[in-house]
Amino acid sequence: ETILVRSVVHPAITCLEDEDVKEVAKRMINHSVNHVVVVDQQCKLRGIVTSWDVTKAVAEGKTELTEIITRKVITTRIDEPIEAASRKMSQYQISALPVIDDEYRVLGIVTSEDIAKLLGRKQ
Amino acid sequence: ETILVRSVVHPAITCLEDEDVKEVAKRMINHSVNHVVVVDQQCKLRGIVTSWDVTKAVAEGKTELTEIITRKVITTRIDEPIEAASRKMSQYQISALPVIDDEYRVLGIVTSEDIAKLLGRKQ
Ligand SMILES: C[S@@+](CC[C@H](N)C(=O)[O-])C[C@H]1O[C@@H](n2cnc3c(N)ncnc32)[C@H](O)[C@@H]1O
Ligand SMILES: C[S@@+](CC[C@H](N)C(=O)[O-])C[C@H]1O[C@@H](n2cnc3c(N)ncnc32)[C@H](O)[C@@H]1O
Repeated sequence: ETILVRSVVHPAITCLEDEDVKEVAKRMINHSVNHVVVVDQQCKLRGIVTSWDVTKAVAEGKTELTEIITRKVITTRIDEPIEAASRKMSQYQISALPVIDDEYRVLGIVTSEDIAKLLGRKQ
Repeated sequence: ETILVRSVVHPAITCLEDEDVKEVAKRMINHSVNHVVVVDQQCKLRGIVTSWDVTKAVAEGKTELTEIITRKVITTRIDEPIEAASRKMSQYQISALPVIDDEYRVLGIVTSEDIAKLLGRKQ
């Protein structure tokens, strides 16, 4: 049986482009997540910021959010097989994929943690 | 067939307890990892620091490494089944397990990214 992204997707924590790095860092801590999806006022995808990017800001003394947002985002769809999503993460060495619809609206997010959980259940 | 931690473990990036947060942040960025295992001079486990902890330091204005090191570390063994390791990560909501031997020496690390990759290959 093929498992689809639909069965592991969960709500994404989001932020706007003009927010402060410290605010975004607080949001990651308060929600205990490593990924914040950057959206516009219509919840359309604009980029992604992770705890790795915040770490990079610390390592390089950067303070502006726009300096650390990743713009070219690798994404997935609600009906994509988990196997394909997992291969994308491995190919690009990333640990999360925002789930988008045809109009680039963010529906949720899938992380390598979500997928690893499946392996704990499958066998 | 049961897959063991042995088949996905890889070398851990480590640091000492008295290092600077910025140095540890640079190490994460230079090695493109989210986890640094804190060890003593004999490479024995003392704690773990992740990009999430560095993000917490930013959110809370902390500057000392010892303020952000997690001391009670969930670990795994080289011959533990991947399924058990994955269940531990899910249970504690963490994304990596240092691999240790009987004398608490750090042999490597397993991440949820490593385990998610298996799913991309298995089906
Ligand atoms: C290349 S990974 C390296 C560290 C580790 N493998 C991880 O995933 O955090 C870190 C970078 O990937 C970026 N990233 C994370 N998810 C992404 C996605 N879905 N699409 C594009 N870049 C992404 C982050 O913004 C960050 O700059
Ligand atoms: C609870 S997780 C929450 C965010 C996300 N689930 C993740 O794994 O990064 C973040 C915290 O887990 C801690 N942590 C990561 N790996 C750990 C491990 N093997 N044992 C104990 N704590 C760990 C980190 O030091 C950090 O304080």
